[in-house]
Amino acid sequence: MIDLTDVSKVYRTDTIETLALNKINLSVRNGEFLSVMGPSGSGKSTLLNVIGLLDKPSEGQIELDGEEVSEKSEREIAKIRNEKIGFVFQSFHLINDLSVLDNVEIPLLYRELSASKRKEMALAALENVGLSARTKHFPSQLSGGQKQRVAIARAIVGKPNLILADEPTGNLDSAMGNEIMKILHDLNQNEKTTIVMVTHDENIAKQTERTIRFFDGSKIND
Amino acid sequence: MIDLTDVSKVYRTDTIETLALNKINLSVRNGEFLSVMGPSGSGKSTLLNVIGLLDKPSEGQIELDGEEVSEKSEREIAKIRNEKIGFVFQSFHLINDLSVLDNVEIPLLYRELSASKRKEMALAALENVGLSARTKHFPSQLSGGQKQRVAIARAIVGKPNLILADEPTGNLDSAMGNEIMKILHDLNQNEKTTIVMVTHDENIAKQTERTIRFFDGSKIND
Ligand SMILES: Nc1ncnc2c1ncn2[C@@H]1O[C@H](COP(=O)(O)OP(=O)(O)OP(=O)(O)O)[C@@H](O)[C@H]1O
Ligand SMILES: Nc1ncnc2c1ncn2[C@@H]1O[C@H](COP(=O)(O)OP(=O)(O)OP(=O)(O)O)[C@@H](O)[C@H]1O
Ligand SMILES: [Mg+2]
Ligand SMILES: [Mg+2]
Repeated sequence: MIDLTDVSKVYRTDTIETLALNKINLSVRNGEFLSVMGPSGSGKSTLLNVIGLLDKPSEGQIELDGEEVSEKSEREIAKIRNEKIGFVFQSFHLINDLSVLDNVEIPLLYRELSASKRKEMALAALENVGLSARTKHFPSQLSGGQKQRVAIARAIVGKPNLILADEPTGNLDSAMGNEIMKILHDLNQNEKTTIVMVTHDENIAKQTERTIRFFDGSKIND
Repeated sequence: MIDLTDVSKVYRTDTIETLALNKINLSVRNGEFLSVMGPSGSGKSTLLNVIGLLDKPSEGQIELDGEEVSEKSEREIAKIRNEKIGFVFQSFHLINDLSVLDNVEIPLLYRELSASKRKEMALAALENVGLSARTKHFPSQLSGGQKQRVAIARAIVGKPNLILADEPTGNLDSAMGNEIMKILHDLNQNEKTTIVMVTHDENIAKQTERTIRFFDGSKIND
């Protein structure tokens, strides 16, 4: 469902040029649960940004469902992103001016749903991550792990085809991390959701079908 | 050096009242290396904020070096914070408009040091965390783990008496996490720095002298 062919990404600042991705070849089939590991700065978040169409590669091709992404308009790309992909960002990217409930509703705004249906789905997602008692809080009123779980609720609320999760359990204790993994496994098994997850935790990675490893921008095993 | 007596902290929003800390009694002696564990939302960051004088308890007393904190002026409190305490925040709190080097210099601005001395010390701290090649980058140009390491460099640059580290290895791979623990152990052993560190990682906690555990705002073992 996702095919990367010789994808490279270079970041240039005034002083330094960084090859964050170096000729990545990767295929992820529909319904796969893939984990990505590697040292700090090795390109993992960059990979997720590129797969998630949040950033363009410097070189190479990306195909989603057999269609070359570079042939799509910005509007089509935004539509794919909003309807088919759920993101759990490393920094959560919650909107500080919105309550927890409103943050989780955001992916649903791009669908033709009633306000009451959106609220129902957002409440169900928040219950799934154990945050029913915090729906009216604002992000500044939450602990680090609670923010992470709001981000997870937002990623799963619309049952996307693909979830890109950047260290979704990094700020969570073991018990809560296991709860989150159960949620992801249920989506993968029951909804056939494709999941690409970055993690630093070997025990978490072992629970996925396949693990790829990055080092200095290159994929180093398959 | 740190004595908490019956410290409680209540957060009130429009809808809910949360007892984040419930009558905490805790003594941390000079030069101790203490870890704090517990589930998400159990009060760990709140504890660090209160110890670090970034927030006031709702009830109870805090003594630093035998002096009651509530008898100090805001100016004295800010002085203690700036000169004696280094923070590694869970969200890093880097200043986006400043380069990596300038971010790390911040704690030194409150001391009477020349610009060249500040720069020397900041460069040394950044070398210590493996970021010498990123000094002119801005936080938006860094990976998650790189931002965390900048936060650690900023916490250690002024060799504070006390370091409060909120999950300092949460975004780091094992190898880098071990590097950071070596840095903290060196400061604790060689500089007698007191360290209070929140972590979700049992292996990391075992490397400290003592671990306290929180659950629902209460300390549950000693
Ligand atoms: N500013 C605030 N306003 C309201 N409630 C808050 C505020 N800050 C924290 N809380 C609540 O207080 C409780 C303790 O929060 P705290 O950040 O100390 O937890 P934590 O143990 O650090 O959790 P984590 O492991 O998720 O970081 C949580 O339930 C949280 O929602
Ligand atoms: N916007 C940017 N501008 C310049 N360099 C960048 C930018 N974003 C990332 N980089 C650099 O590209 C490299 C890869 O970054 P990336 O965020 O993909 O790493 P990562 O594997 O996710 O690391 P971590 O485990 O620390 O989150 C890093 O060296 C980083 O400094
Ligand atoms: Mg990353
Ligand atoms: Mg916390």
